[in-house]
Amino acid sequence: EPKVIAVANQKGGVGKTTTTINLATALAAVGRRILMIDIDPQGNASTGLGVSTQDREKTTYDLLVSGEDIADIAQETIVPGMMILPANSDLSSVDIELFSDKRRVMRLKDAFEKQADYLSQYDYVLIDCPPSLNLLTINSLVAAKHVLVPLQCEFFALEGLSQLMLSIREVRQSINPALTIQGVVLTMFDQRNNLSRDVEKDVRENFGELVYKTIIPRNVRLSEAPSFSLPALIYDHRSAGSVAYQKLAAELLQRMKDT
Amino acid sequence: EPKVIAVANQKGGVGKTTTTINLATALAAVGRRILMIDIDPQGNASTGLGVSTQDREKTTYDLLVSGEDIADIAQETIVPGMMILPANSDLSSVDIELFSDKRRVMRLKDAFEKQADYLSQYDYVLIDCPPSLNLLTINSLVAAKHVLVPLQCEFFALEGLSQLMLSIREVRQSINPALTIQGVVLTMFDQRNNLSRDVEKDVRENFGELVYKTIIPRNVRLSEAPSFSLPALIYDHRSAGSVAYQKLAAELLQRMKDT
Ligand SMILES: Nc1ncnc2c1ncn2[C@@H]1O[C@H](COP(=O)(O)OP(=O)(O)OP(=O)(O)O)[C@@H](O)[C@H]1O
Ligand SMILES: Nc1ncnc2c1ncn2[C@@H]1O[C@H](COP(=O)(O)OP(=O)(O)OP(=O)(O)O)[C@@H](O)[C@H]1O
Ligand SMILES: [Mg+2]
Ligand SMILES: [Mg+2]
Repeated sequence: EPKVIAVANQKGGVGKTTTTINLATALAAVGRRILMIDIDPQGNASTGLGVSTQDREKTTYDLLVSGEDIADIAQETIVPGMMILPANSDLSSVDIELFSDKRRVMRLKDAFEKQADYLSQYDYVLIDCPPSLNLLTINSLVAAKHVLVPLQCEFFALEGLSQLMLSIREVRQSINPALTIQGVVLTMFDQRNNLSRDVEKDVRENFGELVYKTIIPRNVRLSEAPSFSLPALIYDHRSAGSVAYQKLAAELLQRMKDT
Repeated sequence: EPKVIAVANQKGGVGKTTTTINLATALAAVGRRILMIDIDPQGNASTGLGVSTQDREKTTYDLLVSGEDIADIAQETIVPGMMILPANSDLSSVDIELFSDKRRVMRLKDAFEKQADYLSQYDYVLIDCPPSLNLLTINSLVAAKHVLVPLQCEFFALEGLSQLMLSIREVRQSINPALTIQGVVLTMFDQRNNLSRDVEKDVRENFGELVYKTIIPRNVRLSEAPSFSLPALIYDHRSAGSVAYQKLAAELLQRMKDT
């Protein structure tokens, strides 16, 4: 049975997609079999893993709304050993289409349980969430056992963290008792400015061991890679960003006792 | 009658809040009377203008769902000449609470029309939207005459622009024929990296005159200011970020023929 990790934070632009893509690639590079689920209507994780918009015939929308099989939607990515359920703007109508379904928050979880056989071929399922605590993110939190929280080293991002923690606790208490916070990852850390160091100090004081030792630096190669439809680990595996994500993968495997 | 501008982009972290706060402050600094509407459940614009979470007794939620008067919700900000309808996480239930209301996309527009007398005391109404094309953003696009689009100089942000333009066109054709794209503002521009220049070139080629001449540079003072609950224009008005927003305000006034 794969470990299911939702990468979530309702604050926008904190590095959810960049973390999901590069962490998944680093895990695939050390032999883990990965299923990526893009559940953001923006479809950035799909783009960043080499799936063009024309190639997204079946998407996560078809899983959630039409009840199609994961096996029929999953397609290859540019990364060997990693499959993806791609996303496109169809997903933005899910709130409305599932409104009257009493199990609307369980659609992803139900699909996982129904297709446990197919999923057993993977070691990790990673879900890239949109910047919102909407039905798509809630479905991910209900279906996952772990939440990874990318936290940009900025004040507004820090302000939103307590709201996110409250929402995770609500999901755990009401629907998914198995849900745990796997960790908080500091992203876009800039050595040169005090704000980054202040945020790090504040977060480590408040969340202690939950905060990964590995910090992701601000690194332009991470933001260039998507324009070549490649993860940074393939675009420039020696860059500071890529090295940081490889370290993050190693630290994650230790936390998951998967070494 | 005030000019109503929605600051929108479903891509997260592109500088919507930073632009709304500092543009509004720059307009207030040259004598324009401003009503800021924070319609994002994160409430970042409220924080950045000095309204603490304890002081948000009445919010934009009360306007949209309970039909309270704008006059009863509006409160002072740290900026003379600027009032705000603050926001908090109550707003995130608006989609569900208004689901069965046939006029759910018109709630903000209807409130504006009902309270045109109160609104006439303002020159500009600026609306800070969440990172989503949900009911809150649609309400803003229906109530506004102008949309200002902050565009981060990054690949994923560029990818999302065509989706945003489609949504704006849909709103214009179905509900709000007066809606125009006031402009696209390049944000977090970094002189030192090619990606910023590539994005600028691409956007100016595709959107021509819509793109503001003024470019907002990446500037740490802009991201430090919110931790002091101040707009950058007050926190450090000589910084490159503040100067850029003052130029943006001047350019906006020219475009609005309000000089
Ligand atoms: N460590 C980093 N250094 C430099 N740029 C980065 C880094 N991490 C992410 N970026 C860039 O910053 C932008 C925001 O990152 P990303 O899109 O991954 O965030 P997100 O949280 O997924 O955004 P959204 O909320 O829209 O889903 C992107 O353009 C990305 O390329
Ligand atoms: N020009 C800039 N230079 C440096 N930092 C900036 C700049 N503009 C915004 N920031 C910082 O980048 C982060 C994202 O900006 P901001 O929160 O304004 O974006 P947003 O589009 O409103 O995000 P969301 O999608 O979550 O609403 C914030 O921490 C902000 O302080
Ligand atoms: Mg993303
Ligand atoms: Mg914002």
